[in-house]
Amino acid sequence: MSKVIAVCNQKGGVGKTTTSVNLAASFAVLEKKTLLIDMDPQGNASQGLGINEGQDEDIHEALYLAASPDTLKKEELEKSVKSTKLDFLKIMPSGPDLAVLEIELVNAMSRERRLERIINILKPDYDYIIIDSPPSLNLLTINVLTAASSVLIPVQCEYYALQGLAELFNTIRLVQKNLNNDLTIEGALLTMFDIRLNLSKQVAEEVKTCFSKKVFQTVIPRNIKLSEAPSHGKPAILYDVQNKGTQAYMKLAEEIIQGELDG
Amino acid sequence: MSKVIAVCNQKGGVGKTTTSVNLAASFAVLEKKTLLIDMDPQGNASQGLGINEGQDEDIHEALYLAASPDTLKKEELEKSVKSTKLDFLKIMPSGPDLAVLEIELVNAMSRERRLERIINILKPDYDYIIIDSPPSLNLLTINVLTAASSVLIPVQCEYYALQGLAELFNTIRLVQKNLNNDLTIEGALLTMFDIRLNLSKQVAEEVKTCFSKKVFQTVIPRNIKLSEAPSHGKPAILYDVQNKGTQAYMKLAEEIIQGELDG
Ligand SMILES: Nc1ncnc2c1ncn2[C@@H]1O[C@H](COP(=O)(O)OP(=O)(O)OP(=O)(O)O)[C@@H](O)[C@H]1O
Ligand SMILES: Nc1ncnc2c1ncn2[C@@H]1O[C@H](COP(=O)(O)OP(=O)(O)OP(=O)(O)O)[C@@H](O)[C@H]1O
Ligand SMILES: [Mg+2]
Ligand SMILES: [Mg+2]
Repeated sequence: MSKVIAVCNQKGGVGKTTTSVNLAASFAVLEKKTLLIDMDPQGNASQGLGINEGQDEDIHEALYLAASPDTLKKEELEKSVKSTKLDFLKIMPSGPDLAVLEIELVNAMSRERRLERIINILKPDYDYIIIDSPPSLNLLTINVLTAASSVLIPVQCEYYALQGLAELFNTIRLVQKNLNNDLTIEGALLTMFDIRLNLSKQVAEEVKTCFSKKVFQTVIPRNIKLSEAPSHGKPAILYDVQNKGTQAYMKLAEEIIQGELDG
Repeated sequence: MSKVIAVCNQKGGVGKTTTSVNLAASFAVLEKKTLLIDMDPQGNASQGLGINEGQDEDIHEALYLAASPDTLKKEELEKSVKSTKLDFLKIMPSGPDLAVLEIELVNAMSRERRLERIINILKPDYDYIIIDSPPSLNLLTINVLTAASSVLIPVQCEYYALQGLAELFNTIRLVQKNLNNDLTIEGALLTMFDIRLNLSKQVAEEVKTCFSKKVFQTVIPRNIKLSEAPSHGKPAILYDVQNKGTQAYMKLAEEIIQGELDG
């Protein structure tokens, strides 16, 4: 039973990519078959796993093939699936062409369901599929929300990060009504939390009120190793396994797995 | 002689809004007539100056009126210009409708020049016009680059922030070639610099190589007061005038004014 988790928040720089890469790596270390899909044209998640040049086949290529669902073949899609330094982790990397998909799809049929078609074919091979999204509520993000079973919302412990949540909830509700009735909220994840700052504590309180029960117990601390790891093309677990940031993402993976068992 | 500065970088969370609000406020304190335009649908710059609800007339309304240049009147546009707590600072606030402008303009004539038409009419009344942009290279950002005389690029001292610069340069070159020959690069501004971190120093070195002479001498330190001020609806200069973040933005304003005198 594969779980597809979208990591979304249109506010920039809140930790979407850092969460996608390190949560996916944590699932892989726990020997869950995991696929990370990089739907952000910036390609930071791909860079974070050591893929720096454009690949011949990437997610844009797969989304292009998904235009005709009746001829879409698994062997074709798997050309866009690349291996990483972790055995149980694969990635469908981003590409620069992804940025133009929005314009390409303006008049296309079922333009919101391209990614869903891909995931429905690949899903049986994985326990978890994690999707990183861009900082906007555009067609790429709508594709991500339409294809996902749940959405994980990273919230940086800062004032501006709180402001955008209402807009994000609106978009999620619209997708639930029109495109994906089964989409649930996996939860809000507090990121870059600094125990010494009042601002962090105040924002954390507001998020707990705003999301009620749906806030992860695991809180990701501000931790320099999490922002150093990408420059080595590695998830934190392969860069510095001891540090608090790495441990927090492992705990998050365990909390999600436990949540599934509890149903 | 009015200078129009676009604050752009598609990477999220690098300090575009914090720079727009505090640079505009610093110019105002130096008694330069300043207009801040919030072209980000998130509306963070508007919130940072205390405008939290949607206004009847905002930048979206002005961009809508700009569809017919021959009937566009200054009195109409000025309805979207609001005052702030600083005498010399005005703002054209963002609105939620801004997010749909992209779709509205897909087939419109001269869709890249709507903001330019507005600024050409308002320009004579201001010494500086600062434009905050969203974290993407979409039609809103193209409008901003087409309307501007120069572009200021905030670069957070982190690895992922470096990766997107090549893409940003490509877009700037395309705009210079096709839409705005006079667009220059005002400079790269290092933000959230932490003197204690090697990562900050490494990124700063790379940015200096990448931009050669065009890096501001002023560096913005990571400073908690800069991220607390927006929750009070004030620029940092009205929240805590003594702190290093506020002083850095004042120095930046003086550096830009000095640069103009040196020509
Ligand atoms: N817990 C953390 N501690 C320290 N630094 C962090 C942490 N999480 C993320 N970062 C750093 O903060 C920056 C922003 O994080 P990241 O790029 O993951 O956010 P994002 O939401 O994916 O951004 P975008 O909106 O551009 O996609 C990055 O440079 C990252 O390395
Ligand atoms: N020098 C600084 N020191 C500490 N915090 C800062 C600094 N500059 C910005 N911040 C905080 O970092 C976060 C990101 O900054 P900001 O929102 O200005 O970036 P942005 O590039 O406008 O983001 P977006 O891509 O979403 O538009 C904000 O919460 C802001 O308060
Ligand atoms: Mg990202
Ligand atoms: Mg901003």
